[in-house]
Amino acid sequence: MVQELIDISISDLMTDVNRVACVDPDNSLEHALLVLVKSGYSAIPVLSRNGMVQGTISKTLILDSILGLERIEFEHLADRKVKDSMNTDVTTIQLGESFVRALELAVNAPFLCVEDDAGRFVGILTRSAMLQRIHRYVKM
Amino acid sequence: MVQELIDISISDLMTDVNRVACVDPDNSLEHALLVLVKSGYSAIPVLSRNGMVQGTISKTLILDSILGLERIEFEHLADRKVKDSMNTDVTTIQLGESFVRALELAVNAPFLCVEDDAGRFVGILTRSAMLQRIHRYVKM
Ligand SMILES: Nc1ncnc2c1ncn2[C@@H]1O[C@@H]2COP(=O)(O)O[C@H]3[C@@H](O)[C@H](n4cnc5c(N)ncnc54)O[C@@H]3COP(=O)(O)O[C@H]2[C@H]1O
Ligand SMILES: Nc1ncnc2c1ncn2[C@@H]1O[C@@H]2COP(=O)(O)O[C@H]3[C@@H](O)[C@H](n4cnc5c(N)ncnc54)O[C@@H]3COP(=O)(O)O[C@H]2[C@H]1O
Repeated sequence: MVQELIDISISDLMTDVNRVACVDPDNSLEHALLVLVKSGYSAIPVLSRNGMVQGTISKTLILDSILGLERIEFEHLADRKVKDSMNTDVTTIQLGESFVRALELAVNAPFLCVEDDAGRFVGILTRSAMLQRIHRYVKM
Repeated sequence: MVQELIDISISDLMTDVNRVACVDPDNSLEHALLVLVKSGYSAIPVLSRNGMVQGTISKTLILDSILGLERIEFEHLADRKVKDSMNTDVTTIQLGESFVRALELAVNAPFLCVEDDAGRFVGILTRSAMLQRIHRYVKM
C-alpha cells in the first residue's frame, strides 16, 4: 500500500520549466511585481541566464522591501532589483530523489525547485500536485 | 495502515481562531495590505463581527484591484474596502468532517476555513499541517 506512494517519481508530478513563470536577477522589482500580479502567483523562481536557480521572489518580499514607517513606498519599486530582495535560501530537490523526501521538504515550502544532475533548473514540484496524488492513494 | 490517516481529526490539526490573522469586511484595502505584509501571509480570512467567514483577501486580489494599464495605482488603496475586493468563494470544512475530505479540498486551496455546527469560524486547516501528518505516516 504505502509502497505505491513511495514509488512515485518526481518527474511525473512536476510542472515543466516551460510552464513556470520566472524572472531574472537583474529585473526591477516593478517588473517582478507585475509578473507576479499578472500570473496570480505568490512566489516564483529567479533564474540566471544559464538556467540555474538563484532564488525566489514573492509579493511578500517585494512589499516588505518598500514598507516604510507610515506607508508602503511604491515609488522605490523601479530603482530596486530582484537580486537585492530575493530569497536565496531556495528549497530544491534532484530529479532522482524520492517522493518521501519531496513530502518532507513540502511541509515548509509551497513549492520545490527541481534540478537535474548538472544542477540545472528543470521545473517545480507544487504542494497541489503532491496532495492530488496522495488523495488518489487514500481514496482507493 | 491507511486507516491511521483516515482517522485523523480536523480539530487536532487546525490553527485555532485566536492564532489566525484576519480582517473585517469594512476595513480599507490599505489596512488589509499592511496586515498581510506584516504577517507575511499571502491570504487571510475576512470575518464579520459575529464570527462568520465572509471571504478571504490576498495580496494578489488587492494588487489586482488597483492594477491600471501602465502601473499599479496605489493611491486607490485608502478609498477601497475589503468587502469590494475579497473572494467570497471560500473553501470551508466542518469540524466533524473527515481528513480525506480535507485532503480533497486542499488540492485546490492553500488553507481551509473550519466551521462548527452553528457555522461559526473556529480556525484554519493549512496544507503544511496536513503534509506534516502525511509525512509522519509515510515515514513509519
Ligand atoms: N493560476 C492558477 N490556477 C490554478 N490554481 C492556482 C493558480 N494560482 C494559484 N493556484 C492555487 O493556489 C495555490 C497557491 O498558489 P500560490 O501562488 O500562493 O503559490 C504557488 C506559486 O507560488 C508557485 N507556482 C505554482 N505554479 C507555478 C508556475 N506555473 N510558475 C511559477 N510559480 C508557480 O507554487 C506555489 C504552490 O502552487 P500550488 O499549485 O501548490 O498551489 C496553488 C494552487 O492550488
Ligand atoms: N510566518 C510563517 N511561519 C512559518 N511558515 C510560514 C509562515 N508564513 C508562511 N509560511 C510557510 O509558507 C507557506 C505558504 O504561506 P502563505 O502565506 O502563502 O499561505 C498561507 C496563508 O495564506 C494562510 N495562513 C497560514 N497560517 C495563517 C494564520 N495564522 N493566519 C492567517 N492565515 C494563515 O494559509 C496558507 C497556507 O499556510 P501553510 O502553513 O500551509 O503554508 C505556509 C508555510 O509553510
